[in-house]
Amino acid sequence: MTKIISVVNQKGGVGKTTTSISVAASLADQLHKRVLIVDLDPQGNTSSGLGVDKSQQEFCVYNALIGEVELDDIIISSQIDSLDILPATIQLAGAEIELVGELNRENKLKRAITKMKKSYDYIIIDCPPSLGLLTINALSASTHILIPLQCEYFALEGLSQLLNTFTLIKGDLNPDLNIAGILLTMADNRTNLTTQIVEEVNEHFPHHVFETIISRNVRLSESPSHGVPIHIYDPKSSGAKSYFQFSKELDQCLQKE
Amino acid sequence: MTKIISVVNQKGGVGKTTTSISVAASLADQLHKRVLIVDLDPQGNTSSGLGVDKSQQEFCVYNALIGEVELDDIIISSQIDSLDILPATIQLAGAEIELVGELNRENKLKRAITKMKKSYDYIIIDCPPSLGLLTINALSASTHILIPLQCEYFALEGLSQLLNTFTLIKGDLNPDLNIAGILLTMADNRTNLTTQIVEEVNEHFPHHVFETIISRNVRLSESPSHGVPIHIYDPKSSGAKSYFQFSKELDQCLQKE
Ligand SMILES: Nc1ncnc2c1ncn2[C@@H]1O[C@H](COP(=O)(O)OP(=O)(O)OP(=O)(O)O)[C@@H](O)[C@H]1O
Ligand SMILES: Nc1ncnc2c1ncn2[C@@H]1O[C@H](COP(=O)(O)OP(=O)(O)OP(=O)(O)O)[C@@H](O)[C@H]1O
Ligand SMILES: [Mg+2]
Ligand SMILES: [Mg+2]
Repeated sequence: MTKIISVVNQKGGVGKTTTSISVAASLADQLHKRVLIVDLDPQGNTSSGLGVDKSQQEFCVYNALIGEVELDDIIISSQIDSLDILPATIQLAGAEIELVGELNRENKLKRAITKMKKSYDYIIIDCPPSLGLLTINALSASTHILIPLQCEYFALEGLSQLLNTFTLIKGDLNPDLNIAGILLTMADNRTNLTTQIVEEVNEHFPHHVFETIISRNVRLSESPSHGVPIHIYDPKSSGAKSYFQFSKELDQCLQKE
Repeated sequence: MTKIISVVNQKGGVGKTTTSISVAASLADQLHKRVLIVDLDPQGNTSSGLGVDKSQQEFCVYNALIGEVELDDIIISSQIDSLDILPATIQLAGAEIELVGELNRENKLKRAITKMKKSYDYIIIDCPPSLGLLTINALSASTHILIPLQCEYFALEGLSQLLNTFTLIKGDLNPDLNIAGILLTMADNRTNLTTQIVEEVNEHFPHHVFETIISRNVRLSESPSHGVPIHIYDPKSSGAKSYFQFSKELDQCLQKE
């Protein structure tokens, strides 16, 4: 049974793309799972962070959402054997407005994934920083949501809005959707702010916070410019170690269900 | 002639809200301008960062966009005499989808601002992390765009997409729109990444980069949890000093035109 995980948070810059790339690459290369990573953000950071030349892609996830092509025809391979990529291009920016008038607009991605011939152990969906139609498509197609949460005040503020959206989607569109958990990112243990945020999140959402915490590590923000995930760019970095630790924790937590 | 500035970047977490609050507060309190700050992001970070209790707001900018109320009826005062706030609430999250079918949907904010009775020297608009209808409304109502750019690889990648959108809007919707400039934020001079990004931006966009660079400073991320701008929370911090320096540079640059 494929685990389909949406990496979601409408707050911008909290580490959604960094988490999607690092976890997908680690599950594939270090834990030997078959993984597909889906870039559902018109910015296309997951695509470029994995070295995809977006200008060379004739089709992208946008074309599958509007039903022009099958997903199998757009999926490309990565430098890691068991990791495939469904890239995004700038065309995706038009999808939100174009999908509004369509019938069954929330389930376009779900239908495209069920028609896919190739099978995977994990599908990781990197979402844009909003709760619009692209993110709703991701949530309706998913078995789990993973919430990266930056250890900052504004990031904490948006959490209840996100959990309300989860409850709405689970109620109306996708009763099988569950919360995988909250991953604390960009923690800086030298500051009181991080300690305060970690305490508050553990108090308000006690059963949903992963044990692994990702600290701030400049090597994580350098690796996308080389087009490779962190465990290839700098295997000894604290970023590579924490994301490997987290991928194991996530895999164990989802296999138990 | 009121200067209306959209603070825009579809990349998330680059410092749009921090820049909007810091600059609006500094222009009002330190440079004695009459300023209105508009929160156009459904997350409502500008509103909460200035101490607004969003749950107490019956109306917000959403109600003005759909023509239910006039802007003058929703504007609230802040703890700074010459700074007013146009708050956002969660209702704004529905605006993107609701506006799609409306006539003249791109100019709702512009029309609401032209009907306003009170006058300001500056109107600062904090935009959400997307290039959707809310941001397009902001650009069509503005005289200038201010682009906060985090010194990171992904942030640089999105810049050409943003400048393309600017050219489209200037061509089709608002010929008076000009680029105020690019403000480099969250710079960390200890890393090569920051040096690389600063060099690249100055090379590709030589005439558009402000001299002031905002460095990473934890006091900037602490001040929103106290509901006050940085020059009140910690006037001696490097964050307060750089944003005061920047507000002077911005004001001089716009007065020269
Ligand atoms: N643990 C970390 N330490 C240092 N830098 C990080 C870390 N995680 C992410 N970054 C950097 O912070 C920035 C924001 O992260 P990222 O782009 O992954 O967030 P996002 O939530 O996907 O943003 P968006 O909302 O725009 O999609 C990027 O430049 C990234 O390289
Ligand atoms: N110079 C700085 N030094 C340290 N922290 C900063 C700085 N500027 C902003 N921050 C913090 O970084 C985070 C992102 O900044 P901010 O929320 O202003 O970005 P944004 O572009 O408005 O995000 P969004 O895309 O979600 O609207 C916030 O938690 C903020 O407090
Ligand atoms: Mg991202
Ligand atoms: Mg913001």
